[in-house]
Amino acid sequence: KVKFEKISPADFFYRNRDIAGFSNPSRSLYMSIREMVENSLDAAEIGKIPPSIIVELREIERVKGDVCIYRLKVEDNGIGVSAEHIPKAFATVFYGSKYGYKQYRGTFGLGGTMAFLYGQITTNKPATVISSTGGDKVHKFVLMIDIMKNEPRIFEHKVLKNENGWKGTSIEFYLEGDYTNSKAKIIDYFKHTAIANPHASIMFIDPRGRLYYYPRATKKVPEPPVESLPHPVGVDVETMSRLLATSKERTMLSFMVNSFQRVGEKSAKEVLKLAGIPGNKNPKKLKHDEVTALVNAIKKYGKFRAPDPSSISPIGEDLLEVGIRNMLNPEFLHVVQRPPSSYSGFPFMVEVGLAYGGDIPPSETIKLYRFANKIPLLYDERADVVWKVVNERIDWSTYKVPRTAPLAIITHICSPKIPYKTVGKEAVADRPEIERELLAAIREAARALKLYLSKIEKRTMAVKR
Amino acid sequence: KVKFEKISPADFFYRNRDIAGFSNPSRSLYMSIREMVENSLDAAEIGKIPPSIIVELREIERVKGDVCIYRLKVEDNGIGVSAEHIPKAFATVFYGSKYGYKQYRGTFGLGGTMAFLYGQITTNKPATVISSTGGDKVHKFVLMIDIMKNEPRIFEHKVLKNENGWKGTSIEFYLEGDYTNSKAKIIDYFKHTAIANPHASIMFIDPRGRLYYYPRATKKVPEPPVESLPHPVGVDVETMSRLLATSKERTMLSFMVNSFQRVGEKSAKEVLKLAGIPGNKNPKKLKHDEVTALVNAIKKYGKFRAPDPSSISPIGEDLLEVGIRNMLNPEFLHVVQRPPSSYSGFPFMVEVGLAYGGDIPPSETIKLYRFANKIPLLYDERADVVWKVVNERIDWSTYKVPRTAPLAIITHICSPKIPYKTVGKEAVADRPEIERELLAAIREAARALKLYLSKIEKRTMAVKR
Ligand SMILES: Nc1ncnc2c1ncn2[C@@H]1O[C@H](COP(=O)(O)OP(=O)(O)OP(=O)(O)O)[C@@H](O)[C@H]1O
Ligand SMILES: Nc1ncnc2c1ncn2[C@@H]1O[C@H](COP(=O)(O)OP(=O)(O)OP(=O)(O)O)[C@@H](O)[C@H]1O
Ligand SMILES: [Mg+2]
Ligand SMILES: [Mg+2]
Repeated sequence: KVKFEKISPADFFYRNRDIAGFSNPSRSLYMSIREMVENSLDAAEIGKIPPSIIVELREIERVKGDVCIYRLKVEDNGIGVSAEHIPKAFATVFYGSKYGYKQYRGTFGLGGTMAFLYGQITTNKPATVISSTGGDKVHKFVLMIDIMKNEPRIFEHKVLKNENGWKGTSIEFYLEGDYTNSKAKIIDYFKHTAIANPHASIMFIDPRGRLYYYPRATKKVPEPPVESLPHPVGVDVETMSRLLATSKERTMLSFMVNSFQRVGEKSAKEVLKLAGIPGNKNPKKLKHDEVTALVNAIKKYGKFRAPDPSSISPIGEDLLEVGIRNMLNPEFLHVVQRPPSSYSGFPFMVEVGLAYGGDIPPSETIKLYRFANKIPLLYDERADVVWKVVNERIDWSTYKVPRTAPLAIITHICSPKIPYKTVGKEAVADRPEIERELLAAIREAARALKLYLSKIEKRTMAVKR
Repeated sequence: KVKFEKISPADFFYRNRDIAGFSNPSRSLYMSIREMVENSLDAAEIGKIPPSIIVELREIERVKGDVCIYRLKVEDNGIGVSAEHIPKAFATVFYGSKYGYKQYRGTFGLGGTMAFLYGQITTNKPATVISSTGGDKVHKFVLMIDIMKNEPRIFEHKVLKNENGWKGTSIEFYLEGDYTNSKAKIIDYFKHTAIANPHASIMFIDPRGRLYYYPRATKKVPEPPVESLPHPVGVDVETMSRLLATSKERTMLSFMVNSFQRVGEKSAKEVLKLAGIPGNKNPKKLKHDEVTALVNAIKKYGKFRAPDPSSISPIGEDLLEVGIRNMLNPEFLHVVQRPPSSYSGFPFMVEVGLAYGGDIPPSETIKLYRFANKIPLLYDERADVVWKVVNERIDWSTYKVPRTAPLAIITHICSPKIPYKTVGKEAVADRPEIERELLAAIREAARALKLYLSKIEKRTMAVKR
């Protein structure tokens, strides 16, 4: 009467693909393209390579109304994927290389697989992945996902000679989509990606044969973020237990100093004293209750320096300004980069641009351009912390902004861990520290706007007289 | 340099617990309570038992500010869990009994495990589950979750004699929470649960020793929904492949008629003809391309009757009306139950109550009370399809509703599959069919309101003369 089942992660996201953002043909087409482009950008940046990405979407057949079967091809010049990892990377959910303490666009280990899964269930066609890590071989895989087992099913594996010393990844798969109703969002995605990634060259050939070309604005690749140790704040008993279990340190004192960032001998001694744990105790000998005591002592201690921001990679004020000017041609623009902050032990940084006038059309609602880890967020605006800050925590009339105004706000939040509200990465949760930083940055820009609007006002009065 | 990892589903939700709704101590406390209560309500309804649920939250120690360690106990009189399933049911993500084609509150197979996981990582204490399915034994388990393996770690398993023939489940675990900032939502959750579940008796003892008692309004348990076969509309190649692989039918004709609801011999023959598949072909012999052709033929056919609604369990107009009157004491109330409809092959039904005046305070924003499968949704209002329909698709001035008005709208959507936007079950996605049904229901109630407001207006004019 009651039938218990265990389902694989692939099966879970197959049954609940709304939750991953694959809710209808037009949104699924958008999601598939963005998951591929974000993987390609990550792959180039890891190798400090100026990204060159080509996306080609071709209509294969019409299904019903605006819904069609498409072939999606994405080629990049990133660091490639080695043969031993290709099948799982693209056909296993929760398999990836971006689980470390460093800023990437990817974070869950499921985006590429989700796109392939969606393509597979709507067309029953396998996907093709061709990649080289720059060696003398190029590997070609044709595969599908065994959804119930969350495993790859390899139909073909060819090993080819790498004649031209190519390095990169080329992907091709088929999927049901709706370009007519998705086009605006897809083009916006490319346009905004170009703003946040001025070192990237992106080419998009759409089903109507039109070429959209976003040439790179600079050859200078941003300094890649560096993997950090975890910060003690926000470490819970699970993470602490794992660190203790895998540590090579022989004493609790050296464990504390070497397992965390921002923990020197002095703070280590104080925390261990608070926890009642001897500094020379072997980490492997720590008992269950001592782990709890140690985590609680860290919570009480509260004197750790803020996290090291070298695991973050912001856009930068100058590049952000250039990008916004190119896109909006505003009369007024003020860009703010806040100093690094942190939430739950993760460093993060907020960058904001406030643009007014010029090509921005006047409106009763403030136009928001949101970014997280250099990814444009184009859906779920009302669920995002930025919407809350701009529309509920700031009274724009106090900055002389009229009810109908040509006002646009561009926000970028970057961190080794963005608190996304959903697997589809469309909205950022309103963590208090992030909300506070956004508020500070937007208020600073708003004060500059107020000065500008006052000057305009005075000039207009003077002209009238 | 590039390090690949595979992580378990428990590890994924441990690292990304924001995505499951466990984002801060007050929300996590709320989530833990609701996951337990929803499991208890499901367990009673499956057995057609009037639910009696006792929830006790006790403060164990203060951590910092309003954050405390609590002990949460939940006891119900449901059908219990058998011993062989208890460990995995509560300590394995994606393990559950609610994956069938029938309306339950639970759907993902992870809620109970998430609550235990959160408790475990914030307190390092194991959880206790005591249950009996009504036999002569009561089983007691003390367990924790091995997060990296997504498996139970059983610390203790006692088998006791069931002296009183008890049937039900009793759960106890510890967790970090913030009752001060979560109390309002928790009390609302119980109040609203009582409205959607008038046959349930719920008792809540809070950390301040206060008893909140919601006695049952009726002993009559709603007819439990019945498991259905899948409807052909919305079946993709993956589901079709699984049905073919597990079918005991010997011909494609009997496969079509017996694997789906609403498929008789006539439609089966027409669909198979469209797909170019002989009716007497053995389902196990269907080739890859024939599966695709069959799925496409179903898409083209379009003449299937709407899904059978016996897998749905609505609240009912009378009970909904009683519940709304008790809570809001409105002057005007109009309740609408729409006929069954469907999206992507899943039947669903919309029930709406529109209340005006009485104890409802006047406001510029319309107060929304949202329910899905009899669960109150208290977060993420702006991301919900109901918010979109009420605030963006209806012009209330055409129904004589003033800018500031004492107006509340209660909505219930029920289905074997609710298209939740998030794992935390707080907002429903705007599937076009659901949006259309909500619009129809709310407009009908709004027209009744307009009549009422016109009468009031005429009466007021008459009195003035
Ligand atoms: N174009 C590519 N070039 C190099 N490696 C890639 C590429 N695409 C995917 N990968 C590898 O495959 C892994 C899995 O990709 P996938 O998109 O499923 O997850 P992710 O990017 O790690 O996280 P997310 O789910 O957030 O996107 C990546 O971590 C990366 O190592
Ligand atoms: N109080 C209870 N009484 C009887 N069975 C229960 C109870 N609580 C949990 N279970 C069983 O444990 C399983 C897992 O519960 P869990 O909450 O993790 O998942 P779910 O309820 O199936 O789905 P969801 O994640 O949407 O809540 C349930 O499917 C149910 O069979
Ligand atoms: Mg990715
Ligand atoms: Mg549940």
